[in-house]
Amino acid sequence: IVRIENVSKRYQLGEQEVVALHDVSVAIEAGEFAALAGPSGSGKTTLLNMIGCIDVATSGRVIIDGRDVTGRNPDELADLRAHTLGFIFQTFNLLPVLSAEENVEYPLINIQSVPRAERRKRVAYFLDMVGLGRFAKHRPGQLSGGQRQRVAIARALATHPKIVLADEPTANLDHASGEGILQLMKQINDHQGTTFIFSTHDARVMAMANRLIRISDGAIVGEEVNP
Amino acid sequence: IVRIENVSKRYQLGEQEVVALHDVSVAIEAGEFAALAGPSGSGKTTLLNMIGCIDVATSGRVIIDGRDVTGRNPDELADLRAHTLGFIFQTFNLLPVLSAEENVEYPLINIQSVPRAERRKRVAYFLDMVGLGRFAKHRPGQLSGGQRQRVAIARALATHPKIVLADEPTANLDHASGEGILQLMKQINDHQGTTFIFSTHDARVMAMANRLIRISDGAIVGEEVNP
Ligand SMILES: Nc1ncnc2c1ncn2[C@@H]1O[C@H](COP(=O)(O)OP(=O)(O)OP(=O)(O)O)[C@@H](O)[C@H]1O
Ligand SMILES: Nc1ncnc2c1ncn2[C@@H]1O[C@H](COP(=O)(O)OP(=O)(O)OP(=O)(O)O)[C@@H](O)[C@H]1O
Ligand SMILES: [Mg+2]
Ligand SMILES: [Mg+2]
Repeated sequence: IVRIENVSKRYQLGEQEVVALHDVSVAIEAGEFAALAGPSGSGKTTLLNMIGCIDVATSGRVIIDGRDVTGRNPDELADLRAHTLGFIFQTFNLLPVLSAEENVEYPLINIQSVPRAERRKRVAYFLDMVGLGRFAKHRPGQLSGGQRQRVAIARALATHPKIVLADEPTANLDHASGEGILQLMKQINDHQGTTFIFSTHDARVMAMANRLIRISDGAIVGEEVNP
Repeated sequence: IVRIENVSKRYQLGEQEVVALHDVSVAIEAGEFAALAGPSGSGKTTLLNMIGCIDVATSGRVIIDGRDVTGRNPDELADLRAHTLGFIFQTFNLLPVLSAEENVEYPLINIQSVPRAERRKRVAYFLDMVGLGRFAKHRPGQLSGGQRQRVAIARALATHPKIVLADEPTANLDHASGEGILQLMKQINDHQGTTFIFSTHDARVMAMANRLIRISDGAIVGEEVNP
């Protein structure tokens, strides 16, 4: 469902060239629970951003759900992001002027097939599942770091996407909250067949993954399959 | 060196009142390596912000290095923050238009007693110690999440403060990078007698701490001393 073929990402920084990804190839099947692990700065977020169609490779091909996204125009990519992908950002990227529930509802409004009553129901359900039922009206500035992370998680899951990209989703969570979130995600993976791709430093996520992809200095250095 | 006496923090949210801290009392000696642990939303950041003089208690007293900060004016607090406290924020709070090294240098410029050559030396030293020697010229937008976190760490340590407040400083770091940072901090604690107060979900930080303060729903629920 996700094919990355010989993807490289290079940046020009003054006189120097920084290579964030070098000739990376990965293939992920529908329904996998895959984890990307590696040191800080090794290229995990860069790779997830390619898959999430919010960044463009310098070279190579990215194929999402059978569609080659390399060279597509912004409207086509926006459509793919709205209907197929759910992204939990490392920096959350919540809208500060909206409440938690309005933030979770926001991407659902863009999908015309979901009527208002169904939207409200999903928002309440996912906020509850991440333990934020009582905080629905708080705005991001009135929430703790881990609470904001959980709003970002609820927002990505509420659209029932085919592929969920989770960039260090447990980084700001205590052990128990993180455990609850991971169990929820595993359930969605088991029952709906949703594909999950994590970037993580959390040993628990790596243990739950059916595929562990190790990255270092922008290159894939190992892969373990754990069916 | 830090005394919190019957501190409460309440917010008004529309019709409801949210109690972030309730009647919290804590005393921390100079030279301690103390950790504050508790679930997401339990009040850790709120308490650290009180100690760091960037937030004001609704009731109770906060005494830092012998000085009662309750009711002080902004200039006096700014002076305390510049010379006595180092803060590693949960959301990093780097200046996006400055490079990594300029971000680390920034608080040092405010301390007149540090001449320019010494400033440059310290910035290079701490960036190197957190593994970012090669990234000194990158701006925050050109860094990974864990790299930004490490710039925030270097910035807090470079002023050689008496008290370092670290709000989940290893959240975005892989195991090895986090380990290096914690060893650096323990060394500074051993050799300079710097007081460290962490908010953390990381079991390693809790294990290294000489005092573990457990917080839940805005109240202290336990304390373990581990000399
Ligand atoms: N705009 C940019 N210009 C130059 N270099 C960049 C830019 N953006 C990212 N980089 C570099 O690309 C590399 C990979 O970054 P990336 O964010 O993918 O790392 P990561 O594996 O997600 O790290 P972390 O675990 O710390 O989040 C880093 O070394 C970073 O400094
Ligand atoms: N401005 C505000 N208005 C209302 N409630 C607030 C406000 N700021 C924080 N809170 C609430 O105060 C509580 C404590 O927040 P705090 O940020 O201290 O938690 P924390 O222990 O640091 O959590 P985490 O581990 O997730 O970072 C949270 O439940 C939060 O929703
Ligand atoms: Mg990252
Ligand atoms: Mg916090």
